[in-house]
Amino acid sequence: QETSFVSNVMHDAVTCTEDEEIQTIANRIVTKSVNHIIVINADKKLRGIVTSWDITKAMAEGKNELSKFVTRRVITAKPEEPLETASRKMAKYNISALPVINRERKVLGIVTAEDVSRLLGK
Amino acid sequence: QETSFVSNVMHDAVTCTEDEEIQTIANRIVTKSVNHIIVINADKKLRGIVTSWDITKAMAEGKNELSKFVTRRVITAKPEEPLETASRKMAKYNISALPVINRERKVLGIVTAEDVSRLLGK
Ligand SMILES: C[S@@+](CC[C@H](N)C(=O)[O-])C[C@H]1O[C@@H](n2cnc3c(N)ncnc32)[C@H](O)[C@@H]1O
Ligand SMILES: C[S@@+](CC[C@H](N)C(=O)[O-])C[C@H]1O[C@@H](n2cnc3c(N)ncnc32)[C@H](O)[C@@H]1O
Repeated sequence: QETSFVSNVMHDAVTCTEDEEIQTIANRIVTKSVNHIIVINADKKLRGIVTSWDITKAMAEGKNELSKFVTRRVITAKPEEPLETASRKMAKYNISALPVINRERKVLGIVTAEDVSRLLGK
Repeated sequence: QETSFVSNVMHDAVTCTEDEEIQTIANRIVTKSVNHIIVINADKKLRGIVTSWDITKAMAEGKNELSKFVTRRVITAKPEEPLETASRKMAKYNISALPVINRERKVLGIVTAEDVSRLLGK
């Protein structure tokens, strides 16, 4: 069983900026058929993450201001990290995706539990 | 690398019935901290699935009748199925969970991409 790395399974992230409306982000989740949107600034640096779970929470609480639903303390991965490490982080924090960033916190992509599961099915 | 089966990683499903309101289901997704709710009838038989993605779609389209958002054609798994088969099904249909059912379509639990990913991290 060779070791896989995050760089072997990561893919392009669907992103948004902090000034976008929650309705626009909900539309992007639907049209791109993903559950995770990574929030970036103009330099593509990581600012947060918003998921379909957060949008569901906004609906349940009747709120609609994005800044109230963005998760700011983001668990991330590096491309050269073993995939096992990324899987352990997702299990530990009960999350299903990690933005992949470089040392300057620029977003390079995303790795999800679905990517890891797909590897098993190969 | 021993073979794992769905029964090794499946867990209890969070469920709802067809008469429940979308707001109630959104609350359950939040309080149970899950993305998938399995729709069952009084005999615990499978009737559909609703996810945080479906709730996001309801929000994006400004609709709020559950019957419009339940996915009826559900991809499922059996407990004795190899986990690799379940992973392949999730990858093929771009979904992240499979209700686990018996021959009478009674819901026994759920297996998710997160469960599969957690196995890699062990
Ligand atoms: C705790 S999980 C619970 C539901 C489910 N397990 C899932 O992964 O969506 C939902 C919360 O995790 C947050 N989240 C998702 N990915 C994250 C990450 N990489 N770092 C920090 N929080 C994250 C979301 O913003 C959301 O508020
Ligand atoms: C196609 S996925 C796309 C987003 C993301 N990949 C995910 O898994 O949520 C979203 C849709 O899949 C549906 N879905 C989820 N699990 C399913 C299953 N086991 N069988 C059929 N449809 C399912 C949901 O009801 C939702 O309408």
